[in-house]
Amino acid sequence: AVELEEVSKIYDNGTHALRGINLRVKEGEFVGIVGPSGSGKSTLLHIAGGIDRPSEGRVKLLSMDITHMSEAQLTEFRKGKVAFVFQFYYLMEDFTVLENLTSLAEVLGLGDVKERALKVLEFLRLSHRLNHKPHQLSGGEQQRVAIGRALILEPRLLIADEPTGNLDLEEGKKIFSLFRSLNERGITFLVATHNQELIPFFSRVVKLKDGRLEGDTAGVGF
Amino acid sequence: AVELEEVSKIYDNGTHALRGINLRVKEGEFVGIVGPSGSGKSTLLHIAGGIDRPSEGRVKLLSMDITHMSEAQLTEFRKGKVAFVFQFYYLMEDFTVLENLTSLAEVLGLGDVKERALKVLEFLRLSHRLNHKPHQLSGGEQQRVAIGRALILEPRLLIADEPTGNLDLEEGKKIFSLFRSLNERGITFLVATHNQELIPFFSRVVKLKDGRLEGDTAGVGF
Ligand SMILES: Nc1ncnc2c1ncn2[C@@H]1O[C@H](COP(=O)(O)OP(=O)(O)OP(=O)(O)O)[C@@H](O)[C@H]1O
Ligand SMILES: Nc1ncnc2c1ncn2[C@@H]1O[C@H](COP(=O)(O)OP(=O)(O)OP(=O)(O)O)[C@@H](O)[C@H]1O
Ligand SMILES: [Mg+2]
Ligand SMILES: [Mg+2]
Repeated sequence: AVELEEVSKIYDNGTHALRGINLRVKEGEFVGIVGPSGSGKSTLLHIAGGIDRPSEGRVKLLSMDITHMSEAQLTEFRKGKVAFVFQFYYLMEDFTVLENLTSLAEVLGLGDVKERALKVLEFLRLSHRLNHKPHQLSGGEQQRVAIGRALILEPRLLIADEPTGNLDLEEGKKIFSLFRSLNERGITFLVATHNQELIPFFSRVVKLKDGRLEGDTAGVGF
Repeated sequence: AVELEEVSKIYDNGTHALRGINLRVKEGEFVGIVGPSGSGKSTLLHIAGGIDRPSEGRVKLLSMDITHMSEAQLTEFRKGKVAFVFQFYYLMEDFTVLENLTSLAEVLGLGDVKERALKVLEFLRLSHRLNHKPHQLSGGEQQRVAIGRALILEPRLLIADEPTGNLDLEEGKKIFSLFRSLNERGITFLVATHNQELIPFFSRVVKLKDGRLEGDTAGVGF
């Protein structure tokens, strides 16, 4: 589902964020990326999903070489197939919680959008916040809306950057159990997390340190 | 250091975020506020520090009744005495990491501002990011800058809202150990956290649920 081949990333101000990354995520995997703060997880996930471009190397997304695709082509290619949960959420501030979920799904022509949204929001314990706008939500509630917005699309690949940082362990495990059951139904997951306690959910764990990948251990718990 | 007396909070759209809160934090305590996402932790901390106002009840901050103080009076009263680490950081986007720490300290007339900043940033492992602006930092790096900005002020009271959500456990423990050593030197701490593993650092833990306080258990580990 994702292939990074000798990927390096140097930001505009000269910072080397990734060095010689080789990573292959097969369809149906539930891969975890772990590593200290600043090790390059967000950078890796952004490049994997085409949100950012590598300085060197190649990127394949769902078997398509996206390394040199234009923004427009990328957006078109990803639509409905790849969904993101960003570390900083990027919710639509002028839209309600419900609209944040339904608008994108409607644009993509999915069916029964409102029922789906309500169902997802109920699971995420947000049914009592449907009409709030993002600035009227707690930190963890905003994070859950970001998760819901990705889930409702039923993508082929879900890329999530620290999706439970503002939630306690019990809530985090609930989210990861949902991810796992969706994974069993065929959705591929690539997830960065700081939380060691969530590692058992992964089918495979990859460690980042100073922009380099360390290992490719089979996850515990499958 | 903080007294909340029968504090309730109803937001503009009618949401009851806090109900009848009674809380007293004495000088020198290291109090933890725990509770699920949406239970009211940020609201409580904001009201405790005068960043927001209660709908009912009274608030005392460092023995001063601040319930009806004006913005200007509050800002003047808090300066240098109360420092915040916000859940959403609120860093100064046009300033570098170093400037985010030094500017406020200079305005307050503290001495040796630059050396202090460098020392704090070294402890927070940010020495290699001094000239980055916030948007050029990882999530956890931004969080650490927010922590550094509060620490450099050497306040009497430090209020921190989930200061380690974007850091792994080891880094979180390092931050809390620093907090504890500062607490032993006299700084009062009021900290909201989701991370159960950090609870042993607190001298006392208070639980929030649906806007109400549940208990006042002495912390384990002191
Ligand atoms: N500006 C607002 N307007 C309306 N409701 C709000 C507003 N801010 C917060 N709320 C609601 O008040 C409740 C408490 O919010 P608060 O941010 O204090 O929770 P929290 O315990 O800090 O949650 P988290 O752990 O997710 O950060 C939430 O359910 C939230 O939806
Ligand atoms: N726009 C940018 N310009 C310059 N450097 C950047 C930029 N964005 C990130 N960096 C740097 O690149 C490194 C990797 O960043 P990245 O956000 O990928 O880390 P991360 O592993 O996601 O960290 P965290 O766990 O804190 O979220 C960091 O040290 C950061 O300072
Ligand atoms: Mg990150
Ligand atoms: Mg909060």
